[in-house]
Parts: sequence; structure tokens; C-alpha cells
Amino acid sequence: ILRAVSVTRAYHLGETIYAVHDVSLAIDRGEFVLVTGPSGSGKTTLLHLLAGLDRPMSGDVILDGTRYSRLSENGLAKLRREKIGFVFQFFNLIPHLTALENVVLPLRLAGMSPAQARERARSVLETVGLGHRINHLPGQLSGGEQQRVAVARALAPRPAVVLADEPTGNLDSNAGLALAGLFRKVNQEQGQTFVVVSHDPRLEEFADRVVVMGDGRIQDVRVRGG
Amino acid sequence: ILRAVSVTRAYHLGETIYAVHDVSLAIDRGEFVLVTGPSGSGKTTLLHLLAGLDRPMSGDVILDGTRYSRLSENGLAKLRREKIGFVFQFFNLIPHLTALENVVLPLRLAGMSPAQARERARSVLETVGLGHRINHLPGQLSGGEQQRVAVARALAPRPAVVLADEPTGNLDSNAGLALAGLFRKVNQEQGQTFVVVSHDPRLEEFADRVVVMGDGRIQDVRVRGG
Ligand SMILES: Nc1ncnc2c1ncn2[C@@H]1O[C@H](COP(=O)(O)OP(=O)(O)OP(=O)(O)O)[C@@H](O)[C@H]1O
Ligand SMILES: Nc1ncnc2c1ncn2[C@@H]1O[C@H](COP(=O)(O)OP(=O)(O)OP(=O)(O)O)[C@@H](O)[C@H]1O
Ligand SMILES: [Mg+2]
Ligand SMILES: [Mg+2]
Repeated sequence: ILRAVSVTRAYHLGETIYAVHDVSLAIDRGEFVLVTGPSGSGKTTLLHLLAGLDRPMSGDVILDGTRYSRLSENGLAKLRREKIGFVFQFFNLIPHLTALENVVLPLRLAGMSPAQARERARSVLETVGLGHRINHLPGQLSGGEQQRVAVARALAPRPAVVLADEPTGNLDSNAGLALAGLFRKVNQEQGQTFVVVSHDPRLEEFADRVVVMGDGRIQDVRVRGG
Repeated sequence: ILRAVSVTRAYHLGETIYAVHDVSLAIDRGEFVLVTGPSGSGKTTLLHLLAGLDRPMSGDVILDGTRYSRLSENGLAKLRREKIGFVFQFFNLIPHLTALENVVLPLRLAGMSPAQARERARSVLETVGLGHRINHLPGQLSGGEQQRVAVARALAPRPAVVLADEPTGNLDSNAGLALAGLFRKVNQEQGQTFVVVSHDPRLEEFADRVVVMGDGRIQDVRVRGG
């Protein structure tokens, strides 16, 4: 369903820094892939390339047969809206909208009616344990609560592919495991594809494959049960 | 050295939410205290009260005999600058300053010469593994790299008290343990007092005491070896 073909992303600050260096990765429909690796190894950069939030200097990304290099910015945004749910490493919630409104927004953009969107948003927020905080603004929520709102916003539209960047980084171990369990449940029951970046070694038991990054390259790929 | 006496902090959004509810905590000079507890249990709020970044509705905080309730905003800021190093949960780095400049700033405010401040800042950034990123702006760093800059900024002035909010939340397990080890080393060699909020259970082995928060209250206090 989603494939990176020899993608490279570098920055030029005096010297050239290769955040992602000649990476190829093919993700099957319905798969749950964990991406791990040291801080600064290129995980976030790779995830942004897979979501079309950033463009590679060379190589290409293909989602359901569509090549990102052939799409305009608008085309990429439309593809993302229809097929991808993204959880940013630092949430990117809209500060002046409540938790509920932040989750309703992508549903309304996808054409859902206001009443249906609120109902779906409320139910996903309750699933992540925030039923009692739905009318709070992001600034009135703790770090972990904001993170769970960001997760709810990505899951609510039931996207074909969920790309999540450290979704449990600010959660205590119970809430973190509960969230990973929720991903696995959605992955298995709805067949949605998950690519999750995490430093949490416990997530390995939820994944079909574990991709280990190092210095912008894929260093190792481990298959579960393999 | 640092004492919270029956502090309460609540928010009124229709209902009253007690983020911190009648909490008393005395921290000895040179102690290493870990604060843990579920997401939303009041850890960040308590740390902000201890740093004078937020004022309690009732109760008081006392640092080295000085009552926060007697101090003006300027007085609190001066006390913070002289005695406290703070690591924010989401870093609060100055976006248009490089990593080096972000760490130099508190040193210059403390009266250090430009050359000395740069030397000290460079050495602390190297200690946290960022010698190769000192001229990057926060937007040109990964999540974990930004977090390490925030830690370096808090440690550089060698403050009497270090208050750190999830300092390893965005780090891989090696970098996280290395940072916790650095805190412990500074705590034991320089006698600086540490209060660290973390969900990472491995930090318990570094702490003298573990304070467990729940629903705004202290639920449990465990002493190491106790
Ligand atoms: N400005 C605010 N208005 C209303 N409620 C707030 C506000 N700030 C925080 N809260 C609430 O106070 C509670 C405590 O928040 P706090 O940030 O201290 O939690 P925390 O223990 O640090 O959680 P985390 O581990 O998720 O960072 C939360 O339930 C939060 O919703
Ligand atoms: N705009 C930029 N300019 C220069 N270098 C950058 C820029 N953005 C990222 N980098 C560098 O690219 C490398 C990869 O960054 P990336 O954010 O992908 O790492 P990561 O694996 O997500 O790390 P973390 O676990 O700390 O979040 C880092 O070393 C970082 O310093
Ligand atoms: Mg990252
Ligand atoms: Mg917090």
C-alpha cells in the first residue's frame, strides 16, 4: 500500500546532513510496522516523507499506486486527507479549538455532517480516556492529554494508513500500553495500516515488523516471530 | 532546601478541576526525588508551583527560607535565575537562537563573560551528545535533540536546584539512561538537588525517593532501599 523507493533527504548547513539516506521500505496493506532507532537517526524525517509532508531530494514515495513526485502540493494534501491519519511528534493541535473541535475538524473536511462528526469525535476521545476533557483547549490539557487528542484526531476519520510519531512519549506506562493496544485492535479489526515511530520497546510485541534506523539509513529489519 | 506547604492549584472551567490538591512535600538539599503518576495527575502543575512559574491558590512554597508568597513577579524571576534550572516538558527553546545561544543565554544573564559562557555551553552540549549540532536552530533539530538542548540549558549554570519535566520522554533508551546517569553524577558530585518528573520506571533506581501523584494528590512516597 505504501512504498518509499530510494528516498534521500538532506539539509545543507555548511556541511551536508543526511537525515534520511537512500531508504527503501515497502509496507503491505493492513501491516503494523514499528520504526525505532536512536534520537536523530531520521525517524521523523522518514515519516514526513511517507506522509508527503516533506519531499525527498531523490527517490519517490508511492501510495496505492500514486507517485508523490507527480502530485502538486494540493494533490498531496488531498491524498493525505483521504487516506492518511498523522500523529505529529509534538501534536500540532490548533490552540484556539477545544479537544472536541480539533477532532471534529478532519471529519468535517471529509464531508461528515456536524452532528455525526461531533458524535464520532466524542466517542474516539472517550476511547482514549478523555471524555472528561473534551471542552478543554490544548493549553488547558496536560502533555499526555494533548498527545491523546492528537491520536484521536488521526484515528477518527478511519484512514487507510495511520502514521504516528512517538504517540506514547508523554504517557505513563498504563496509558501507553492502552494506546498501543487500541492501535493493534483497529489494525486487526478494521485492516488499517499502521507505521508507528517509538522508543518504547514494549511496542515491539504489537508490531508485525520492526525497522531499526541509524544515521539516516535502515540498519536492521526484524520480523515478529522471526 | 525546597518545601511545598499545603499547596492547591485549581482551574474553573464550568466545574472546578483540582490539578494539585493540598500537596505538602519537603525536599532536602542534595536529594534526588522522582515524581511519577498517570497522565493528568498534576506532576507538571506541581513542578511549576515549585519553580514559582505558577502561584498556588492556597498554601506556600519556600526555597532556602524564602516564601514565594512574599515575592513579586520580579523577585520570583530573580530567585529562579539564581537558584533554579528548569527543563520544560516541551522545551520552550527560543526558536531564532541556535542550540549554543540557547544555552549561553542563562549564563550571560548570570553575569558570565561571553567567552566563558560559550565555552561552558559548548562543553555541556558535548556532554549530552550534541557537539555536532551546536549551530542548529531548534527547528533544525530532532525532537530528542531539542530535549537535550533544554536539559543542557538548565544544567549549564550549575543551579542549586534542577526541576526537570519528562527530560527523557523523547529519547531512545540509551540516551535516556545516559541523561539520567548524568543527573545522578551531577547530583552526587556537585550536591545539586534534583526533582525529576518521569514516566520512565528505570529512573527509580537513580532516585533517593519516589513520589507518586494521582488526581492532584500525593498517593504514595517510596524511599529507595526502603
Ligand atoms: N489551564 C488549565 N485549565 C484547566 N485544566 C487544566 C489546565 N492545565 C492543566 N489542567 C488539568 O490539570 C490536570 C493536571 O495537569 P498536569 O499538566 O499537571 O498533569 P501531568 O501529571 O503533568 O500529566 P502528563 O503526564 O500528561 O504531562 C490535568 O487533568 C489537566 O487537564
Ligand atoms: N531542518 C533541518 N536542518 C538541518 N538538520 C536537520 C533538520 N531537521 C532535522 N535535522 C537533522 O536530521 C537528523 C534526523 O532528524 P529526525 O527528526 O528525523 O530524527 P529522529 O530519529 O526523529 O529523532 P528523535 O528520536 O530525537 O525525534 C537529526 O540529526 C537532525 O539534527
Ligand atoms: Mg523524531
Ligand atoms: Mg506533564
